[in-house]
Amino acid sequence: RTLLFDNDQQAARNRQRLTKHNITAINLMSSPGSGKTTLLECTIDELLSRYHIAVIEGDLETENDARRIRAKGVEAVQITTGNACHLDATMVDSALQQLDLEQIDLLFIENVGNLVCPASFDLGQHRNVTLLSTTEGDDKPEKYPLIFRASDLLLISKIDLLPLLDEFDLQCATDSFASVAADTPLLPLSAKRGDGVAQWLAWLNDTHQHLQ
Amino acid sequence: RTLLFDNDQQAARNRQRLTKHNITAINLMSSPGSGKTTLLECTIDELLSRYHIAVIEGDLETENDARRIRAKGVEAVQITTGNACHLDATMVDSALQQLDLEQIDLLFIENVGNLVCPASFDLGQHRNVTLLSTTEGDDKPEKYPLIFRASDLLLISKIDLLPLLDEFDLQCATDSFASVAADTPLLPLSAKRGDGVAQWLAWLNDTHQHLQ
Ligand SMILES: Nc1nc2c(ncn2[C@@H]2O[C@H](COP(=O)(O)OP(=O)(O)OP(=O)(O)O)[C@@H](O)[C@H]2O)c(=O)[nH]1
Ligand SMILES: Nc1nc2c(ncn2[C@@H]2O[C@H](COP(=O)(O)OP(=O)(O)OP(=O)(O)O)[C@@H](O)[C@H]2O)c(=O)[nH]1
Ligand SMILES: [Mg+2]
Ligand SMILES: [Mg+2]
Ligand SMILES: [Zn+2]
Ligand SMILES: [Zn+2]
Repeated sequence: RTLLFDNDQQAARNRQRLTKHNITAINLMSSPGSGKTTLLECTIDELLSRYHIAVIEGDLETENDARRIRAKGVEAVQITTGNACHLDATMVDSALQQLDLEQIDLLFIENVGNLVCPASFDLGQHRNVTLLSTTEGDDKPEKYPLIFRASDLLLISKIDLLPLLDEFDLQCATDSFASVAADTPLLPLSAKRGDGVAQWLAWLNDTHQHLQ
Repeated sequence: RTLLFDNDQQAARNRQRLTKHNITAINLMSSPGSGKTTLLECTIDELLSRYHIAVIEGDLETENDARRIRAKGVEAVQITTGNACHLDATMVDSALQQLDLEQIDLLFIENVGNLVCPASFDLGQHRNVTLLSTTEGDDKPEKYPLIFRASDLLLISKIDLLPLLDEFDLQCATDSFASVAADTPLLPLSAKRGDGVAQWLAWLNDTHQHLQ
């Protein structure tokens, strides 16, 4: 499929440029409303004193998410895709043109909320992080395997809600995930309450150190 | 785009066939885990004594949802799409071949969980119903406008969780929806607790009577 071939060529150029500037780029994917922006808000609160952070936001319409990130004092480029259900490497390339790459340590790319197509479009990132919220149900990894197989880390988000959800079973979700991506780490967390956030930050630190 | 042209031709044939058999076909769309299958389970419990119901399920992998529907005593055809993020008219046509259309009054098509592409692929349905769960956030209509504009009815699902969610505002969600689809009805409901279910059943009855 030449569509993916061209995209992958551009993604490789993006990654080369990011690596040259010692930037760690994380592609954040999930269903709509799983908590990507909330996680970024919490991450910025914790890491802004240590790292220079920038964010590329992807949505069909609005600047809502970029506004939330800018309110935290971090530069955010909003890509509005119109009717595309995923970001691609060309969109990310033009967003990178708007950033001063000299300054940045950590670049987060918040993809369009979609549990399918973002898995197939390399953007030039170093790592894929997927969120699955407890409110979606514990069978999603087996039902939407592509994106879970493409993940370097799975975050089970909104675990503060677990006591209120009689049908989400953390063990079921873990087994479902292991059935499609056996060797990939899984981390339950709550960006609201703070559970798991220290481990997430440690994973980010390790990943960034590793790539230097 | 010839892709959509061919699809729309097939969708028109599907709809003609369904209409000839006096079947009302409802295309159910939402993000992953918004409660489509749970709503169908509840709807079957309420309507099976009055209507002959069949379901076509769409997922990338597994028969999970079809099994849940069959456990309710209703015939379900499971389409596994592999890596397609939406159902299309050809998939629905081959699913229809597996059903005895003479018998059916109400046909539900549960689309792949995705808040973007299902809006663009006509399947031959008579009505589009979209679910937005309270756990996803109240800004989704403005951020993912395509599917909300394509809806004949919006269901705000899981309203039993409202008291526990400090950030979902029903008025904000209603305003967000009105900004993209001003004339379309919106119905808050809980398939678990029963809120709004009577109005949903009335809407189904009215729609079916109207199409006869
Ligand atoms: N209880 C709870 N709610 C959360 C948590 N994280 C996010 N939420 C809620 O989930 C909803 C969606 O959160 P967002 O951060 O906007 O989700 P998102 O993945 O960025 O959404 P999109 O960008 O539209 O795909 C909001 O109402 C948040 O308040 C959490 O840790 N716990
Ligand atoms: N509290 C509450 N939870 C609900 C309600 N409806 C569904 N759920 C929960 O939401 C999760 C997902 O429900 P499903 O019905 O499987 O959602 P779906 O839209 O069919 O999911 P996919 O087919 O995978 O896209 C499950 O854990 C359900 O228990 C509701 O009315 N209230
Ligand atoms: Mg967001
Ligand atoms: Mg389902
Ligand atoms: Zn798509
Ligand atoms: Zn897609």
